[in-house]
Amino acid sequence: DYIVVQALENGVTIIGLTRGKDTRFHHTEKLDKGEIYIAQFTEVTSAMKVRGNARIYTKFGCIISGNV
Amino acid sequence: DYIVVQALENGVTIIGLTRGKDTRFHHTEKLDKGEIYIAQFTEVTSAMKVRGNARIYTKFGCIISGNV
Amino acid sequence: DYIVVQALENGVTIIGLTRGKDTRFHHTEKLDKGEIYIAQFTEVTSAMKVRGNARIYTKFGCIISGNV
Amino acid sequence: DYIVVQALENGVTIIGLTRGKDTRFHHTEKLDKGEIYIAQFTEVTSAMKVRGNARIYTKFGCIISGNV
Amino acid sequence: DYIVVQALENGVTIIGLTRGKDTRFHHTEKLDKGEIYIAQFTEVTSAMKVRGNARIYTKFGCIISGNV
Amino acid sequence: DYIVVQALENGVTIIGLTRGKDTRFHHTEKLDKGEIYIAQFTEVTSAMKVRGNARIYTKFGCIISGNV
Amino acid sequence: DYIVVQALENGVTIIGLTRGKDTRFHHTEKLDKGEIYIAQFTEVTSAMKVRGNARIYTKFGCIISGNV
Amino acid sequence: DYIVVQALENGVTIIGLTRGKDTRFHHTEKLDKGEIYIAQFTEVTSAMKVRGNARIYTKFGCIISGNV
Amino acid sequence: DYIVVQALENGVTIIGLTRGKDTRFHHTEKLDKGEIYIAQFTEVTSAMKVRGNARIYTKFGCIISGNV
Amino acid sequence: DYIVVQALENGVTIIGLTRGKDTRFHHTEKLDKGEIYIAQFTEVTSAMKVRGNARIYTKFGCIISGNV
Amino acid sequence: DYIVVQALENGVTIIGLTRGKDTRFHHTEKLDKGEIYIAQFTEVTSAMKVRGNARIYTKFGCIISGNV
Ligand SMILES: N[C@@H](Cc1c[nH]c2ccccc12)C(=O)O
Ligand SMILES: N[C@@H](Cc1c[nH]c2ccccc12)C(=O)O
Ligand SMILES: N[C@@H](Cc1c[nH]c2ccccc12)C(=O)O
Ligand SMILES: N[C@@H](Cc1c[nH]c2ccccc12)C(=O)O
Ligand SMILES: N[C@@H](Cc1c[nH]c2ccccc12)C(=O)O
Ligand SMILES: N[C@@H](Cc1c[nH]c2ccccc12)C(=O)O
Ligand SMILES: N[C@@H](Cc1c[nH]c2ccccc12)C(=O)O
Ligand SMILES: N[C@@H](Cc1c[nH]c2ccccc12)C(=O)O
Ligand SMILES: N[C@@H](Cc1c[nH]c2ccccc12)C(=O)O
Ligand SMILES: N[C@@H](Cc1c[nH]c2ccccc12)C(=O)O
Ligand SMILES: N[C@@H](Cc1c[nH]c2ccccc12)C(=O)O
Repeated sequence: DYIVVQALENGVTIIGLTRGKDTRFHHTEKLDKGEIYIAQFTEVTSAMKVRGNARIYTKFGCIISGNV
Repeated sequence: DYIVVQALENGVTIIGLTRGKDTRFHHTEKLDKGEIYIAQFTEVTSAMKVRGNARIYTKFGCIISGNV
Repeated sequence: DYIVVQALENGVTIIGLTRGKDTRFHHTEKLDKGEIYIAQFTEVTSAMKVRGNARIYTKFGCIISGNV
Repeated sequence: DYIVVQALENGVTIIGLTRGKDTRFHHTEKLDKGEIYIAQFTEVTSAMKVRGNARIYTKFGCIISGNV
Repeated sequence: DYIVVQALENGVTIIGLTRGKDTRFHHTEKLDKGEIYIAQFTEVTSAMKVRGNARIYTKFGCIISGNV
Repeated sequence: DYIVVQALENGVTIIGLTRGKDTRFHHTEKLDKGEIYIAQFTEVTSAMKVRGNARIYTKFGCIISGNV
Repeated sequence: DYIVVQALENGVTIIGLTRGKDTRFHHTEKLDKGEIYIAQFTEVTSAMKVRGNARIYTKFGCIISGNV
Repeated sequence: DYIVVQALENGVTIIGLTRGKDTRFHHTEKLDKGEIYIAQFTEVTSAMKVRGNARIYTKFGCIISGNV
Repeated sequence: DYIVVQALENGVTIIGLTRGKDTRFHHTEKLDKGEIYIAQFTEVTSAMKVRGNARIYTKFGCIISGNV
Repeated sequence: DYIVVQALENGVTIIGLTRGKDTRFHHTEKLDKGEIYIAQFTEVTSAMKVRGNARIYTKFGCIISGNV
Repeated sequence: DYIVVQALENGVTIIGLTRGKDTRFHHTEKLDKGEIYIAQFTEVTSAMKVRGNARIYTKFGCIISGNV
């Protein structure tokens, strides 16, 4: 299982949250406009958070973060 | 198995409830308007609760929390 | 396997019934109008009961509890 | 694998029959009109019986018990 | 894997036949008109027999026993 | 994996043939007109034979035995 | 995985060939016109041969043996 | 996984090639016109070769060997 | 997983390449016009190469080797 | 699970990020215009990042990186 | 999981990159025009690179390398 994030502006961030009893940020990936990040759920990552204006491709379709 | 939550207003909360005999809140994630949270069911999380106005993408389609 | 419940009024309850030889209520989750509860079947929960007016999304489609 | 039962009248009963060499009733769940019961097949339950007027959602579609 | 039987008359019977070298009747469930029986194949049951006028929902569709 | 046989006349027989090096008849089930037999392949049964006029529901569709 | 053979004439034969280094006939089942034989691939049988005029239902559809 | 071969002439041959480091013919099955051969891939057979005019039913559809 | 190759001319070759750190040719199968070769990927074979004019049936459809 | 990247200009880079507690770049593959890179998720790689103008084929469809 | 490459010119190369912490070229397969190479992902190969003008059949469809 993976998701794909494409930044529509500079400074988009994808945050990985830890799996297990404790939920905290373990990694923040910064994307410049146009860059693509493809990320799996893993032993370490059981939740993700996206900030900034980006296209997020998931099994539910493409969701635009930022402007609603 | 994951769900996707997009906040349609500030202060949307996604609560993780513990798996096992005891059911209590183990983590509350707060989202600002437009932010996206992608969360799996895990060893620790067997139920989730969403408060506030948000789009929730599930295998049953997109459900809007808040206003009904 | 999970189901989604959205309360259409205050005071909707989702009850978890215990798995195993003995069937009793182990947890009752109360929802206010508009709130969403997403719950898996687990080691502990092999049946659920919903009271009050709510939308229940299952693999069989969306079922409205309360008014029939 | 689960089924969903919605009572269309008060006093609908869902009976769980035991798995194994011996087949007997181990639990009877009573539903009031409009209430919803979602039940899995389990280590303990390998057959169910429904009495009274209800909608039963199964992988074969929705079946109405009671009036035929 | 389960099947669903709905009695269209009183006195419909669903017989469970034993799994293994020996094939004999281990349980007979009687249904009144309109009642529903949902039964799995199990460690103990590898064949079933239905007598009387009933709707039998299987993966091949709905089959009416009794009148042909 | 199961098949369904519905007798269209009295005296239809479904024969179970043994699994393993030796192939012989281990059980013959007789059906009266209208009766339904639902049978799995098992540790003991790796082939079946149907005699008489019956509808046989398989994953390939419904096949009528007897008259061709 | 099973196939279904329906004899369109008397004397149709289905031959089971042995699994393993050695390939020989271990069982021949004879069918009279109209009879149905349903046979799995097994620990012992990894190939089958059909002689005579019959309908053979396989995952590739229905194939008529005998007359081409 | 199995394939089906139907001979369209006498003398069609299906050859089983050995699995493993060494690739050689371990069995040749001869078919007369109209006969059907249904063969799995096995511990022993990881490739097959067909000579003569025949219909070969595979997961890619029906392929006619011999005349091209 | 298997592929099917049908030679459209004499002298078509299917080469099996070894699985593992070392990649070399371990077997070359020669086909005459019209002959069919059905080959799996195995413990020993993790790549194949086809030379000459042939139809190659794969999960991506039918590809003609030789003339482009 | 693999993705496919085709460079639409020289100097496109695909970066593999490490699986586990620590997220860092373990490999950067450079592509010239027209070249194709096909990459799996692995024991070592749980996220990828693409920079430059390229077509990225994923289970969500084809996404163009670079110009948005 | 395999891909298929068909060379549209002489000198097309498919490069296998090693699985594991270290990413390097372990094998380069050269194809002449019209030749077909069918290659799996393996214990040893977790990424591939294609240079030159070729058709590459993947689960995302057919992609032409070389000219863009
Ligand atoms: N640490 C949590 C992270 C998490 C996953 N899904 C969630 C849903 C809600 C809140 C937290 C979470 C876990 O592994 O379970
Ligand atoms: N602790 C409970 C949480 C839960 C999951 N599904 C539920 C349904 C209803 C009530 C509680 C629950 C469990 O793991 O089973
Ligand atoms: N304790 C029961 C709960 C249950 C599941 N499905 C049921 C159906 C009917 C009655 C009770 C049940 C069990 O685990 O099996
Ligand atoms: N005790 C039986 C219950 C049962 C399941 N399926 C049945 C069908 C018919 C009769 C009884 C049953 C068993 O576990 O097998
Ligand atoms: N005891 C038999 C019951 C059975 C299953 N399928 C059958 C088909 C035909 C005759 C008997 C059977 C068995 O477990 O195999
Ligand atoms: N004893 C045989 C029965 C059988 C199954 N499929 C067959 C096909 C042909 C002949 C016999 C059979 C076996 O288990 O394999
Ligand atoms: N004994 C052989 C039988 C067989 C299966 N498939 C075949 C294809 C061709 C020739 C023989 C066979 C085996 O188990 O493998
Ligand atoms: N002995 C070889 C047979 C084989 C299977 N697929 C092939 C493809 C090409 C050449 C030989 C083969 C193996 O098991 O792998
Ligand atoms: N020996 C290699 C063969 C191979 C498979 N797929 C490849 C792709 C490219 C180059 C070589 C290969 C391996 O098993 O992995
Ligand atoms: N090291 C991280 C890499 C990662 C995967 N998915 C992510 C999502 C967000 C941030 C980091 C990641 C892990 O294996 O989990
Ligand atoms: N050695 C790397 C090769 C690789 C696979 N997918 C990648 C994506 C990007 C960069 C390198 C890779 C690994 O097995 O993981």
